[in-house]
Amino acid sequence: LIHLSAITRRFTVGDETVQALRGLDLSIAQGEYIAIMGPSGSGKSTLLNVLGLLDQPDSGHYLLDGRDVTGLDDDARALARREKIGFVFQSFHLVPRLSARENIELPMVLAGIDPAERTARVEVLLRDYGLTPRADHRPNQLSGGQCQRVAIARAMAMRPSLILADEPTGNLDRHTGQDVIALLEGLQAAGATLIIVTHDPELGRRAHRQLHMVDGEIVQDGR
Amino acid sequence: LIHLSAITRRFTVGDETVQALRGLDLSIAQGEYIAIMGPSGSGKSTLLNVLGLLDQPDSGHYLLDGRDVTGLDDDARALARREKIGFVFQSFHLVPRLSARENIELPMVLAGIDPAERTARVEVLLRDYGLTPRADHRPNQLSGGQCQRVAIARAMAMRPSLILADEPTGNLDRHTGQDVIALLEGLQAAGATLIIVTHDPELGRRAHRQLHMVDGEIVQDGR
Ligand SMILES: Nc1ncnc2c1ncn2[C@@H]1O[C@H](COP(=O)(O)OP(=O)(O)OP(=O)(O)O)[C@@H](O)[C@H]1O
Ligand SMILES: Nc1ncnc2c1ncn2[C@@H]1O[C@H](COP(=O)(O)OP(=O)(O)OP(=O)(O)O)[C@@H](O)[C@H]1O
Ligand SMILES: [Mg+2]
Ligand SMILES: [Mg+2]
Repeated sequence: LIHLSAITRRFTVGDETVQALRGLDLSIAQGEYIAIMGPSGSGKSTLLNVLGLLDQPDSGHYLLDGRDVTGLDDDARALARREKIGFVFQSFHLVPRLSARENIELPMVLAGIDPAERTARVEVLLRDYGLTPRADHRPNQLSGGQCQRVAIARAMAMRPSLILADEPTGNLDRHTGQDVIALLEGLQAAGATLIIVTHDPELGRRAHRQLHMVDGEIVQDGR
Repeated sequence: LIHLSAITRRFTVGDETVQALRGLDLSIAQGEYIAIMGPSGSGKSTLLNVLGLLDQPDSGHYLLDGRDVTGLDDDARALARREKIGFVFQSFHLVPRLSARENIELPMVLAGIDPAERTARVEVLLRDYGLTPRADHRPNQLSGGQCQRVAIARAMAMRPSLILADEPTGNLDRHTGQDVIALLEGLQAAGATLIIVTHDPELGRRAHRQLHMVDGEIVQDGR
């Protein structure tokens, strides 16, 4: 499904350059369940953003489903994302003036999904993520963990075949976190590729394969 | 130091009322080390916001250092906060157009601290929290865990006697999280009151006292 070869990503701040990804290679088959772990600042979110077509590498190539997506323009990348990728951001990126329900529905609205189908799907997602009593609350009327769950539910609305989740349980208690992971693992068991960035070693162990990053490189890749 | 009696906090959304804190009583002595735990949505951040004078209860009383702070106006609350309270927000609330260094310095600028003293203090904080190489980066040029550490460093800039930290290790790997907790525990050992909301049971166990919340109430309070 995914082939990254010699992926480099640099950021420049003033006259300093940060080597966020250093010539990284990675292959992932459809349906894999992978945890990405490593110290704060090691490049995990940057790698996930490249995988999710939210960021372009400075050099190297990204083959997604046999197609070179490295050089795509913004519109083509947005289309590829919308159709196959569900992305959960580390800082959620919810729309402040929309309710939880409206935030979750938004990808379906943009994709032109039939309103009756949209309504049915959002109610299932609200229920699955324990958000039904908070469906009409806006993000500033939600707890941190409720916002996190809205971000996850939104990412699942289009039934993506590639799920990229950046620290999806960081603001959740153990029990709620387990419920959320069970839902994501259910989607993976049904065929989705699940890639989770996590600082939780217990969650990392549940994955079938673990990547460890340090300073822009994958230093360990094992099962 | 802290006496909360019959503290109630409600939120209204449409014609629904959320009982975020339900007639809560709590006493905390100066210098205590307390963990607040409980399910997502149970009222932990709301309680911390009341303790930090960022939110006012609908009923009940808050005595802080023997003074009834429940009815204070905004200016009086801001002054009380600036002088004694260091607050770490669950969602950081950094100033987007300021660098990490400037964000950390901001409370000292507002308090009129001498520039030479400010510079000395911010360099120590940048070093302690592993941020020196990122001092000139703005929040959108920092990783999630780097943003979290800037938020913590900023809260410590005025050497507060009451530290309120809302999930301070949620975006940190184990090692970085341990470094951060060691710094906060050092301040508590030197006399500060340390109150941490956390979803991490291991961090909760390090505290000398644990409060467990469910649905707006403290259901357990033990050592
Ligand atoms: N401004 C608001 N308006 C309406 N409801 C609110 C508001 N702020 C919080 N709530 C609700 O009050 C309850 C308590 O929220 P709080 O943020 O204190 O929870 P929490 O224990 O910190 O949760 P988490 O672990 O997810 O951060 C939640 O159910 C939330 O939806
Ligand atoms: N836009 C940017 N400009 C400059 N530097 C950046 C930018 N984005 C990220 N960085 C830097 O690149 C490095 C990798 O960032 P990244 O967000 O990928 O880390 P991470 O592994 O996700 O960390 P965390 O666990 O703290 O979330 C960090 O040191 C960060 O400061
Ligand atoms: Mg990150
Ligand atoms: Mg909270």
